[in-house]
Amino acid sequence: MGQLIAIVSQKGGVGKTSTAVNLGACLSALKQKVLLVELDPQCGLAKCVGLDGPNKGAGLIDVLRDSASPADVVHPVHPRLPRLWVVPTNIQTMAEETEYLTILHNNMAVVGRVLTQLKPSYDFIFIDTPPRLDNPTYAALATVDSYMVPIQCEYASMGTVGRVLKAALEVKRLYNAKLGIFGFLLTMADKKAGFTVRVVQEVRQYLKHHVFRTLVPRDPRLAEVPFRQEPVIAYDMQSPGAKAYIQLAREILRDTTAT
Amino acid sequence: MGQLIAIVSQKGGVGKTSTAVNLGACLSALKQKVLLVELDPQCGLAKCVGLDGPNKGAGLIDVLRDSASPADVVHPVHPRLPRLWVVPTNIQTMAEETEYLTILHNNMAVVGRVLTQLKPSYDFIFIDTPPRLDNPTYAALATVDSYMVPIQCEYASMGTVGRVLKAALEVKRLYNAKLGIFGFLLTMADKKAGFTVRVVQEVRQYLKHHVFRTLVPRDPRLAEVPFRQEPVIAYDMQSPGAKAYIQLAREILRDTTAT
Ligand SMILES: Nc1ncnc2c1ncn2[C@@H]1O[C@H](COP(=O)(O)OP(=O)(O)OP(=O)(O)O)[C@@H](O)[C@H]1O
Ligand SMILES: Nc1ncnc2c1ncn2[C@@H]1O[C@H](COP(=O)(O)OP(=O)(O)OP(=O)(O)O)[C@@H](O)[C@H]1O
Ligand SMILES: [Mg+2]
Ligand SMILES: [Mg+2]
Repeated sequence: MGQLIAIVSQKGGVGKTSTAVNLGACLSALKQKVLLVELDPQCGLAKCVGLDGPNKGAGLIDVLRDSASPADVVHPVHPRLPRLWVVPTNIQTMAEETEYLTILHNNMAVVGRVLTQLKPSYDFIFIDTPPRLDNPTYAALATVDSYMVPIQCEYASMGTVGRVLKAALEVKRLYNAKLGIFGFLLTMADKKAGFTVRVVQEVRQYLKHHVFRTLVPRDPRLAEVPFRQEPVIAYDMQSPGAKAYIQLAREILRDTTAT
Repeated sequence: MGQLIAIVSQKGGVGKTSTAVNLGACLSALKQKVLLVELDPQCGLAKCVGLDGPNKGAGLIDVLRDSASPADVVHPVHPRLPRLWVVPTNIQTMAEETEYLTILHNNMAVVGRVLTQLKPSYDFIFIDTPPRLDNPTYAALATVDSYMVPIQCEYASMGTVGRVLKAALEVKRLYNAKLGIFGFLLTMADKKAGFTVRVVQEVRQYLKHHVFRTLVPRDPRLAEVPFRQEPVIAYDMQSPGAKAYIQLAREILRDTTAT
């Protein structure tokens, strides 16, 4: 039975989508069945796997409108990664984005129903959320087993940790008693910038064992994913970014089997 | 009479807050009276000028609750930048964030009333918005004279331009006929990464004269602003980031007086 994990951060541009795509791909390469679900109306995840744009198949908005079933919107994404699937939002226009946010505002539980139906078929399901803590992110937190927070190794991201922890505690109290911490991931670490060492130290002191040991470096090869439309391990296994996400996947599998 | 300019992008982490703080500071150093208004509940702007946290004075949420007037929430921020002021949100808890978003959801026009009252006293008013296109960003677009979009020189940011243009056209049609483009700013340009040249070329071809000639490089000194709690020109005028924002301020003043 799979784990449902939301990747959240109110701070923008910290690597939520990059982590969903690259960690998902690495876990699937290590024989795990992985589903990635796009809740962010920006369609960033779909863009990383070539599912953005019209006529790429049904998506989450079609399920929310009751014109497709959850099984209809699960798409395979890469011939060399047969255990990786993605559910895109399939939002093309501003009007559809408004419709999507309105459905979620009025009926938060619908996200939970879709995710719970998909859960039995996968080992890991990662939900990519937009940089906000209200809906759709709040709806995701109300359903999942745990949440993961990428923390960019910069001062601007430090404040966001407290906000996510508070929002998660509120959701846990009101809607989802099982909600736990999957982990905090330090990413875009720039060895040359003096503040990286300081940020890494402070985060590890504050969050202790909840911080993954793996540190993802800042690596321009990772920023090519939305252009190449495939995860980094598909085009450069030897890059620092690919190695870090492979190491993270192994760390997660070690920790998961250990408990 | 001042210009009201919203800094928007649905894509997170592209430099909205950094541009508000640093461009604002540079324009004020060039004798302009500049006000920065924080609409983003993350309080990123307040953090960059030392106004975050409790007991730093009233903010936007107090005006929305009718317990303060717009003049009460304008704070000076730096002794060496006497023409720079900031209106923080003054949101401390998740409950206050929910209250804030609910007020804006139910009464979009309240943002307009506050901004219009402040407008006569400044040459430039920049509104820092969260990485989303619905409220509070939508409310800001419904009031301002123009909007500015930072574009990170990476593939992941390319898709966001079309989304912002569409949202702005909709707001212009429904609420704000005067809404114009202030400009697109290419930022975090990393000369070493091959894709920077390609992204810069594509953006300039697509958006032509709407793209500022000034290119802001990726500069770790800029990432220190939230830690030092002052704009980059206050601690390192010679850094590539400071020079770029000074050049941008001059470019804007040249263009503004030229028209
Ligand atoms: N370790 C890394 N090294 C270099 N670039 C990275 C790294 N991780 C992500 N990026 C790039 O940084 C940018 C932001 O990453 P990403 O889009 O994954 O963040 P996000 O948190 O999903 O953003 P949003 O808040 O808009 O959803 C993208 O251009 C991405 O390609
Ligand atoms: N030109 C630059 N060079 C290097 N770092 C930069 C530059 N501009 C901004 N930064 C850093 O990048 C990060 C993101 O910038 P910033 O917070 O201004 O973006 P934002 O668009 O306001 O983010 P959000 O979407 O969360 O509001 C911050 O850590 C900031 O200090
Ligand atoms: Mg994302
Ligand atoms: Mg910001």
